[in-house]
Amino acid sequence: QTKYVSISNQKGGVGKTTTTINLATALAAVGKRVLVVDLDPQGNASTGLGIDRADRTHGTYELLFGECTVEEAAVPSRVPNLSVIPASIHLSGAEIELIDVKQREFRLKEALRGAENAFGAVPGMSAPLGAQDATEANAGQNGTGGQNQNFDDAENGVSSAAADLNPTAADGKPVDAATGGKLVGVADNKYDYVLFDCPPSLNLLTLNALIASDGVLVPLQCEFFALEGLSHLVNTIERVRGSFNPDLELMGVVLTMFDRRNNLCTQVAENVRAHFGDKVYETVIPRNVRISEAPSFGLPAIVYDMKCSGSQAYILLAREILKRARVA
Amino acid sequence: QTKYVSISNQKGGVGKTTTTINLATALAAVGKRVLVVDLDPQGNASTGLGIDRADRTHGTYELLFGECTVEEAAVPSRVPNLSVIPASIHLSGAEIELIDVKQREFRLKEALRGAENAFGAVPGMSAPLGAQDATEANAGQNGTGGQNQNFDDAENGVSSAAADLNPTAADGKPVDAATGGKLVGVADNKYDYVLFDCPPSLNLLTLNALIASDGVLVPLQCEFFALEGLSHLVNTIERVRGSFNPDLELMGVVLTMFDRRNNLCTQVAENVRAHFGDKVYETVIPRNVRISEAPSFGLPAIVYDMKCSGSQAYILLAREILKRARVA
Ligand SMILES: Nc1ncnc2c1ncn2[C@@H]1O[C@H](COP(=O)(O)OP(=O)(O)OP(=O)(O)O)[C@@H](O)[C@H]1O
Ligand SMILES: Nc1ncnc2c1ncn2[C@@H]1O[C@H](COP(=O)(O)OP(=O)(O)OP(=O)(O)O)[C@@H](O)[C@H]1O
Ligand SMILES: [Mg+2]
Ligand SMILES: [Mg+2]
Repeated sequence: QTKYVSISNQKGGVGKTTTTINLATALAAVGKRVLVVDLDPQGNASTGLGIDRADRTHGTYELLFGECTVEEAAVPSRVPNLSVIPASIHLSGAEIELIDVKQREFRLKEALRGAENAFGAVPGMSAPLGAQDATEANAGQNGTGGQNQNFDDAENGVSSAAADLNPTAADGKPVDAATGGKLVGVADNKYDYVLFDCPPSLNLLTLNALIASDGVLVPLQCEFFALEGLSHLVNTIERVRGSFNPDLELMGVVLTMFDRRNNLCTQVAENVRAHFGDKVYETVIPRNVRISEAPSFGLPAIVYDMKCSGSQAYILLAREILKRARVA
Repeated sequence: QTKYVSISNQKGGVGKTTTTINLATALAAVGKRVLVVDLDPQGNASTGLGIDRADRTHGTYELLFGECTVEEAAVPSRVPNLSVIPASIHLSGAEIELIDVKQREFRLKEALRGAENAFGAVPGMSAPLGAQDATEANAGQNGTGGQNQNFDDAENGVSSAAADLNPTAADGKPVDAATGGKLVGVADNKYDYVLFDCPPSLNLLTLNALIASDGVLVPLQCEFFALEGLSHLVNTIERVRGSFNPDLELMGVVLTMFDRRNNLCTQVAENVRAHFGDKVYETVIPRNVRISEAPSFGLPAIVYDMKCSGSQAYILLAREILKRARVA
C-alpha cells in the first residue's frame, strides 16, 4: 500500500526541500520505490535531484490540470528507485487558475490516487479502466464501512455508463469524460512512498498535498520564529482532517539545522519535545555545510557526501521512519 | 516625501523579517519616522517588534478591506519613531477573499497612499477631502504628462460629486462611498519610510506591496537555492513595473547570514556581485546567533544587543541606504 506524505511547514527556509530530497534518497537506497512531487514553484526539489529545466514540460502543473498522466510526468532521477514529478514556474499561477475549477482541492489526490479514490463517485469523471476492482477492495479501507456500498453502486453505474461514452484520444489512450484531458494514471501500488515537497505557505497547493496524504512530516528549524508558526500548522492539519481527509495524521516533527553549541536551539528542542512528545523524531539533523553544497551539483547530500554528519542523520531518520511504520 | 520599500524574496527563510525589523529600528534610531507593515500571516515582524497578539485586531487585513484607517491600524512599538501595522492570522485568507474585489492589487496602495494616488480616478471611490490639491501637484510626477489633465478633470468631477454623497459614519468620520468602510487615512508625509515585510511567495499580498512601493530591497541568503530564485524575482519586479507601477525599482540586494568560513557563501556572493554590480550593498550581514535570539524577547537585535556583529551590520546598512538616497 503506497504511503503518501506531505513535507510541510509554512515557515520559510526550515529544511522542507532538503528533507524531501534526502529522505527520498535514503528510502530509495534501501529498495523502496519513491516518487517525489515538487509542489513549490521555485522547483528546488527538482533542481536538487538533478532534473534539467528542459525536462520539466510535463510536471506538477500539467498533472493538476489533467494535461498529462502520472507516468508521463514522472521523470527518473539519478538515484535508482527514485522518480520526480518536477515543478516549473507555471505552478505559481495554479492557485488563481484553479479558483473556479470544481473540487479544486482534490485535483492532486485524484491525479495520483485515481478519481474514485479522491472523492468517491464524481459525476462525469470516469474511473480508469480496471480501477473498479480496486474500488471494491478499498471499500472497507476508507473506514466509512456500510456507507461505501451505496457509493460503489453509484460509482459502478457512473463508470459503466461512462465507459461506453469514453472517447479515446488520437493515441488510443482513454480520456477523461469530464475534462477531455488525459485520463490520469495512478501512483497507487507503483510506489511505496510518495513525498510532496510543499511551498512555504498554507495555500491551495499545500492543501492539495494535505488532502492527498496519509501523513504530514514537519521539518522544524530550532529557531524562535519557526516555533511560533507550529501551532497554526497543527491547527490546519486538524481542520483538513475534519473536513477533507479523515486519514490525515501528524506523522512526526524532525528538528533540522541543529547546532548544539547554540542555547536557543537546545531551548527550542526541549520546548518542542515537551509539547509533542514522541511525535518528535529522535533523529536530529545537524547544521552541516555539505548539505547546502550538494544542490549546486544537482545531487542529494547522501550521494554528494555520504559520510558527512548531515547525510548520516538523514539515513538514520529514514531508518526511524521505517521502524515506526512497521510497529504501527 | 515618504519612501515606500518592499522587503521581498519568495525564497523562504532568507532574512526578510529580520532585515525589516532591524533596518526599521536603525532608521528610527537616527530620527526617521518609520512604519512597518507586516504582510506575512505568520506575523513574525509583529512579534519581533513586541506587538501583543491582543493588539492585532486592527491590522493589515482590516486595512486591506477598508475596515480601519492607517491611524487606527498603526500601533507604536517599543522603539521611538517606529510604528507597526500588525498581521494576524486572518491575513492567510485575504488572497482568496480579495479574488473578486475590484482593483484588488491596489488595495494596499490606496489604503496607505490615498485613493487618488493609487490609480487615479476610481469611480465611486471618493478621495479624502483636501487631497484634490495633492493630485494637482502630483499630476506631473506620475510621468504621464498631458494625459493626466483628463484624469484630473474626471477625478475632480468624481470627488465633488461623491463629496455631496459622502455619508458619515456614526462617529462623524467620512466613509468611503464605494465600500462604505472607513475612509482610509494616508501614510504620506506622516512617515519618512514605510517598510513592507513580505511573505515567502509572489502572491497577491506581495503584489500589493510591490505596487505600493517605490523600491524593492532583496535580502539574499548566500546559499544555492536562494540564488536559483533570484532571476524569477527580478522578472516579477520588471513585470510589475511594466503593467502596474512604473516607479518601482530594484533598490538593492543585501547578503544575509554570511559565514566567511564557508566556501559556498563566498562563491554565491561573488556570483551575485558579478551579475548585479553595485545593486549589491557593500554591507554584508554576518550569521550571528544574537540576531536569532532577539525575537524571543520581542526586541530587535539592535535593541537586544547593540554591540553584536549582526546589529552593527544593520546599522551600517541603514547608513549606506541613507547615503545612497542622498546621492540619488
Ligand atoms: N542541515 C542543514 N545544514 C546546513 N544547511 C542546510 C541544512 N538543511 C537545509 N540547509 C540549507 O538551508 C537552506 C534552506 O533549506 P531548504 O531550502 O531545504 O528549506 P525549505 O523549507 O525547503 O525552504 P522554502 O521555505 O523556501 O521552501 C537551503 O539553502 C539548504 O541548502
Ligand atoms: N544574520 C543572521 N544570523 C543568524 N540568524 C539569522 C540571521 N538573520 C536571520 N536569522 C534567523 O534565521 C531565521 C530566518 O530569518 P527570517 O525569519 O528573518 O527570514 P524570512 O525570510 O523572513 O523567513 P520567511 O520566508 O518565513 O518569511 C530566523 O529564525 C532568524 O532569526
Ligand atoms: Mg523548499
Ligand atoms: Mg518573514
